[in-house]
Amino acid sequence: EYIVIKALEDGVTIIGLTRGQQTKFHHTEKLDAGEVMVAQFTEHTSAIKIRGKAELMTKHGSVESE
Amino acid sequence: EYIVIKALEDGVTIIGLTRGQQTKFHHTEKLDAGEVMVAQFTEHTSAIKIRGKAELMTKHGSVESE
Amino acid sequence: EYIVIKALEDGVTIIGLTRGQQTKFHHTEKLDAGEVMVAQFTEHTSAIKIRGKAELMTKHGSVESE
Amino acid sequence: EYIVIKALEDGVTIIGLTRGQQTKFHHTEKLDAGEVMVAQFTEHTSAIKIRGKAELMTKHGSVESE
Amino acid sequence: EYIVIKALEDGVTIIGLTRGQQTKFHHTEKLDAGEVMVAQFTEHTSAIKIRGKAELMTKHGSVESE
Amino acid sequence: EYIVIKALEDGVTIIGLTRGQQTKFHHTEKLDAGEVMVAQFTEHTSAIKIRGKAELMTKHGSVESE
Amino acid sequence: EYIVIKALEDGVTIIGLTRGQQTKFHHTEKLDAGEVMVAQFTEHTSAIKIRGKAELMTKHGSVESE
Amino acid sequence: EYIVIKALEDGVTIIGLTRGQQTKFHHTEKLDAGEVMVAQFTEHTSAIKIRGKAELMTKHGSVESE
Amino acid sequence: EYIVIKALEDGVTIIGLTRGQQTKFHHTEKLDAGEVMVAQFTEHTSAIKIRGKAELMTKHGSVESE
Amino acid sequence: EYIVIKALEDGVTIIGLTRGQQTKFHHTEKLDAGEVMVAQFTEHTSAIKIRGKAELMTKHGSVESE
Amino acid sequence: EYIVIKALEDGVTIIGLTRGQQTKFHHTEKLDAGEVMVAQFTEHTSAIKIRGKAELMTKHGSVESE
Ligand SMILES: N[C@@H](Cc1c[nH]c2ccccc12)C(=O)O
Ligand SMILES: N[C@@H](Cc1c[nH]c2ccccc12)C(=O)O
Ligand SMILES: N[C@@H](Cc1c[nH]c2ccccc12)C(=O)O
Ligand SMILES: N[C@@H](Cc1c[nH]c2ccccc12)C(=O)O
Ligand SMILES: N[C@@H](Cc1c[nH]c2ccccc12)C(=O)O
Ligand SMILES: N[C@@H](Cc1c[nH]c2ccccc12)C(=O)O
Ligand SMILES: N[C@@H](Cc1c[nH]c2ccccc12)C(=O)O
Ligand SMILES: N[C@@H](Cc1c[nH]c2ccccc12)C(=O)O
Ligand SMILES: N[C@@H](Cc1c[nH]c2ccccc12)C(=O)O
Ligand SMILES: N[C@@H](Cc1c[nH]c2ccccc12)C(=O)O
Ligand SMILES: N[C@@H](Cc1c[nH]c2ccccc12)C(=O)O
Repeated sequence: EYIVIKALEDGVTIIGLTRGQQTKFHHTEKLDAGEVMVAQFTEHTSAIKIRGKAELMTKHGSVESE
Repeated sequence: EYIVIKALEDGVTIIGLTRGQQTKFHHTEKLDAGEVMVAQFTEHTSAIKIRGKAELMTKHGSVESE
Repeated sequence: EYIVIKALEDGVTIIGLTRGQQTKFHHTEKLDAGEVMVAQFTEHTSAIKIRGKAELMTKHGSVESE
Repeated sequence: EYIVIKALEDGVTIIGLTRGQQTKFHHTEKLDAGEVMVAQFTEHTSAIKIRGKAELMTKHGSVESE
Repeated sequence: EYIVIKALEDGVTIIGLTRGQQTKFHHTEKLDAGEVMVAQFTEHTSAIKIRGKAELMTKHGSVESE
Repeated sequence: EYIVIKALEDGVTIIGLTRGQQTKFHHTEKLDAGEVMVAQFTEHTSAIKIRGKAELMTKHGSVESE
Repeated sequence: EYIVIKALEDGVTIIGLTRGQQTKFHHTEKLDAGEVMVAQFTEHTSAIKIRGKAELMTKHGSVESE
Repeated sequence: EYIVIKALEDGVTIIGLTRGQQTKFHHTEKLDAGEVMVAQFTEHTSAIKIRGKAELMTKHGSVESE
Repeated sequence: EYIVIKALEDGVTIIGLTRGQQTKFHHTEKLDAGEVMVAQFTEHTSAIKIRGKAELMTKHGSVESE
Repeated sequence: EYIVIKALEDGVTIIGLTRGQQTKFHHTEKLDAGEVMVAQFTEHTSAIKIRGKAELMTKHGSVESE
Repeated sequence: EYIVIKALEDGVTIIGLTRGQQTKFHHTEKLDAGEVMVAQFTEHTSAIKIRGKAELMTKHGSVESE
């Protein structure tokens, strides 16, 4: 399973939340406008949080973060 | 399996309920307006509760919490 | 497998029935109007009962409890 | 695999029949009008019988018991 | 795999035939008009026979027994 | 995998052929007009033969034996 | 995997070819007009040959042997 | 996985090519006009060659050999 | 997984490339016009090259080599 | 799972991010205008970042990085 | 999983990139105009790069490299 994120402005952040009993931020990836990241769910990432203006494509459809 | 949640106002909370005989809140993630969280069901999370105004996208379709 | 429940009034209850030879209520989650719960079937939950006015989304379609 | 049952009158009964060589009623759940039950097939339940007026949603479509 | 049977008259019988080298009737469930039974194929049931007026819903479509 | 057979006349026979190096008839089930049988392929049945007037529903569509 | 064969004349033959290094006829089933056979691929049957006038239904569509 | 071959003239040949490092013809099945063969890929057959006029049905659609 | 190749002229070659660290031609099958080959990917074949005029049918659609 | 990337200008970079607790860039592949890369998610790559003008094709649809 | 590549000019190169921590070119296959290659992802190939004018067919649709 993966999701697709296209930054629509500079400084979009994609945050990986830890899998397990604890829920912490284990990694924050910064995207500049136009950059695209395709990110999987993994052994270490069971939730992903997106801040800033971006377009998200998931298996349930597309949505824009702001 | 994951669901997609976009906050439509500040202070939306996404609550993870524990898997197992006990059902407790193990984590609460706060979202500000426009932020998006994509969250899986996991070994520790077998139910998710959403409070506040948000748009949810799931395999059964979309719905808005209020 | 999960189902999506949106409470359409206060005091909606989502009841987890135990898996196994015995069928008892192991947990009752209360939802206020507008709140949404996404709940899986699990090792401990093999049936779910909903009381009060809510909208349910399942793989077989949507239905409203009253 | 699960089925969805919405009671359309009081006193609807959902009966779980035992899996195995013997076929007996191991549990009867009563639903009042408007209540919804979502029930799986399990290690203990290989057939389900519904009495009273209810709406059933299954993978093969919907049907009303009377 | 399960099939859905709705009795359209009293005295509908749903017969489970044994899995294995022998083929015998191991259980007969009687349904009254309007009652619905949802029955799986199981370790003990590899064929199901329906007598009387009923509506059957299967993965290959619906058919009425008479 | 199962097929659905509805007898359109009395005396319809559903014959189970043995799985394995030998191919013999291990069971013949007689159906009267209107009766329906839903039969799986199993450890002992790798082919099914239908004689008499009946309606068959399979994953490849429906056909009438005569 | 199974195929469905309906004989459109008497004397239709359905031949099972052996699985393995050798390819021989291990069984020939004769069908009279109107009879239907539903036959699986098995541990012993990796090819099926049909002679005479019959209607075949497979996952790739229907075809008539002559 | 299987393919369906209907001979449109006499003398159609269906050739099984060996699985493994070597690629040889391990079996040639002759079909007369109108005969149909349904052949699987197997432990011994990883390619199939068809000579003569025949109609082929595969998961990628139908095609006629000449 | 298999692909279907129909030669549209004489001398069409279907080349199997070895699976593994090395990539060599392990087999070349010649087809005359009208002949059809259905070839799997295997333990020994992880790429297939087609030279000459032929029609290819794959899970991603059809294409003609020239 | 793989994604398809077609560079629409020179100097497009496709960055593989490491799987595991650490998230680092383990490889950067440069594409010139018109070149196409088809890249899987792997044991070592759990996220992919694209910089520069390119067309991406994923299971959730197509999108252009800029 | 495989992709289909048809060269639209001479000298098209299909490059296999190694699976694992290192990402190197392990094989380059040259195609002349009209030739078609069908290539899998394998134990040794986790990314494929295409240079020159060719038509690519993948599970996400078709695209032309230039
Ligand atoms: N650590 C949590 C992270 C998480 C996943 N889904 C969630 C939903 C709600 C709250 C937290 C989460 C877990 O692995 O389960
Ligand atoms: N602890 C419960 C949480 C839960 C999941 N689905 C539910 C439905 C109803 C009530 C509780 C639940 C369990 O793992 O089973
Ligand atoms: N304890 C029961 C609960 C149950 C599931 N599905 C049912 C249907 C009918 C009655 C009870 C049930 C079981 O695990 O099987
Ligand atoms: N005890 C039976 C219950 C059952 C399931 N499907 C049936 C169909 C007909 C009669 C009984 C049944 C079994 O597990 O097999
Ligand atoms: N005892 C048989 C019952 C059966 C299943 N499918 C059939 C079809 C025809 C005749 C008998 C059967 C078996 O398990 O195989
Ligand atoms: N005994 C045979 C029965 C059979 C199945 N499919 C067939 C097709 C043709 C002839 C016989 C058969 C077997 O298990 O393989
Ligand atoms: N004995 C052969 C039978 C066979 C299956 N498919 C074929 C295609 C062509 C020729 C023979 C066959 C095998 O198991 O492989
Ligand atoms: N012996 C070869 C046969 C083969 C299958 N697919 C092919 C494609 C091209 C050439 C040969 C083949 C193998 O098992 O791999
Ligand atoms: N030997 C290579 C063959 C191959 C498959 N797909 C490829 C793509 C490009 C180049 C070579 C290949 C391998 O098994 O991986
Ligand atoms: N090292 C991380 C990389 C990653 C995957 N998906 C992510 C989403 C957000 C942040 C980081 C990631 C992991 O394997 O989990
Ligand atoms: N060696 C890398 C190759 C690779 C696959 N997908 C990628 C995406 C980006 C960069 C490199 C790659 C790996 O197996 O993971």
